Amino acid sequence: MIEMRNIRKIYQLGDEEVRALDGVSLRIEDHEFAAVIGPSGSGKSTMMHILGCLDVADEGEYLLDGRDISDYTDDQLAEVRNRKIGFIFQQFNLLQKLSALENVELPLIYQGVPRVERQKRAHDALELVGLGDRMNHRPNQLSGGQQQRVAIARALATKPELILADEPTGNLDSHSSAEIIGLLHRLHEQGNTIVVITHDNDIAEEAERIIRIRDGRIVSDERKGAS
Amino acid sequence: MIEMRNIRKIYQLGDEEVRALDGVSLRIEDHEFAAVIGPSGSGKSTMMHILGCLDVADEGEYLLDGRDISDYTDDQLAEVRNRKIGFIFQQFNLLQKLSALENVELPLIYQGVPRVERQKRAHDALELVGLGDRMNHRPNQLSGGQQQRVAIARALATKPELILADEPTGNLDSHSSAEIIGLLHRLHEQGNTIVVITHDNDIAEEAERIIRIRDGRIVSDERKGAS
Ligand SMILES: Nc1ncnc2c1ncn2[C@@H]1O[C@H](COP(=O)(O)OP(=O)(O)OP(=O)(O)O)[C@@H](O)[C@H]1O
Ligand SMILES: Nc1ncnc2c1ncn2[C@@H]1O[C@H](COP(=O)(O)OP(=O)(O)OP(=O)(O)O)[C@@H](O)[C@H]1O
Ligand SMILES: [Mg+2]
Ligand SMILES: [Mg+2]
Repeated sequence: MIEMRNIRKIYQLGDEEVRALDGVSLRIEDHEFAAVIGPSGSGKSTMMHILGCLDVADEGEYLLDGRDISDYTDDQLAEVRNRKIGFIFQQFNLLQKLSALENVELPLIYQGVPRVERQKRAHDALELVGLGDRMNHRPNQLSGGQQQRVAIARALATKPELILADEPTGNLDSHSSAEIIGLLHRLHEQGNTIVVITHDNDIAEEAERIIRIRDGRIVSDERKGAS
Repeated sequence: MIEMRNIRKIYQLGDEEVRALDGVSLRIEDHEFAAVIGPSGSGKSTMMHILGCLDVADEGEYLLDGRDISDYTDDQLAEVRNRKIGFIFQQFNLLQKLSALENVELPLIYQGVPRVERQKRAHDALELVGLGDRMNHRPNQLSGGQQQRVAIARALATKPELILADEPTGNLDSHSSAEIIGLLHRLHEQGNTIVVITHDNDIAEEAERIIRIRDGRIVSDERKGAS
């Protein structure tokens, strides 16, 4: 499903060069559940933005379902992001003027889902993350962990094949975290491919494969014992 | 040092009433190290904003050093916030147009600290959280955990007596978290009063007192065995 070959992402700030990714190669098959772990600033979010077609590498290739994304037009990329990928952002990226429900509906609007159906699906996604009683709140009328859960609901409402979650439980108590972990587990069982960046050992333990990143490089990549 | 009496904070959204805090009473003495834990949406950040004089309760009293803050003028409140309290926000609240160094200097500018000294102190605070090589980056040129550490450095640069930390390690790996926990521990030993909202058991274990919140109320408040 996913293949990165020798990916580099290099930022130039004045005479400082930051190698956010410094030669990353990685294959993720359909239906895998992989956790990405590593120190703060090691390149995890940068890698995930490239996986999610939200950013472009400076060097190397990224193939999605066998096709190099540098061959996609902008419209095709937008289509892939909208239909195939659900992205849960580390800092949520919710629209401040829209309610929780409207935020979750947004990707469904882009998919052309009719109003009644999309409101139902957005409603169900918010119920699934325990926010049934917060649908009409805007982000600044929600707690940190509630905003995080709206971001999760929004990523899942389109039922994407590939779920990319950047630290989805960073603001959640252990009970809410356990619910999100259970949810990711069920989605995996239903056939989705899941890549989670996490500092939470409970999530890493749920994954079948652990990819460790340090200083913009993969330093280990291990599948757990077969089950 | 801090006393809350029967504090209520009630939001009205249309015909929905949200009791973010529903009768909270609490005393925190000088030099205590308290952890606040509880489910997502239970009222922790709301309580901390009132403690930090960033928000005002709808009912009840809040006394800081024996004085009711409703007696303070706006200027006096701003002075208290700037000189006495260091607040680490759950969502960082950094200024996007300023570099990490400039963000950390800001409270020192308000204190009238001369330029050479404030740059040194801001520099040192960023070194302390491991960001010596990221001083000139703006927030959108930093990782999530790096932004979180800038927020921590900014809160500590003024050497405040009272440190209020809202989930300071939510975006940090275990190594960076351990460093921040060690830092809070040292500040406590140096005589500061520390209140930390956290979902991280390692921080809660470091505290001498654990305050549990649920549905806007304190449900338990226990000091650990005397040491
Ligand atoms: N402006 C507002 N209008 C309406 N409700 C609000 C507003 N701000 C907060 N709330 C509600 O108040 C409750 C408490 O919010 P608070 O941010 O204190 O929770 P929290 O304990 O910090 O949660 P978390 O662990 O998720 O950060 C939440 O249920 C939230 O939805
Ligand atoms: N626009 C930019 N300009 C310069 N450097 C950048 C930029 N964006 C990110 N960086 C740097 O690239 C590195 C990798 O950032 P990234 O966000 O991928 O880290 P991360 O592993 O997700 O960290 P965290 O666990 O703290 O979220 C960091 O050291 C960061 O400072
Ligand atoms: Mg990140
Ligand atoms: Mg909070």
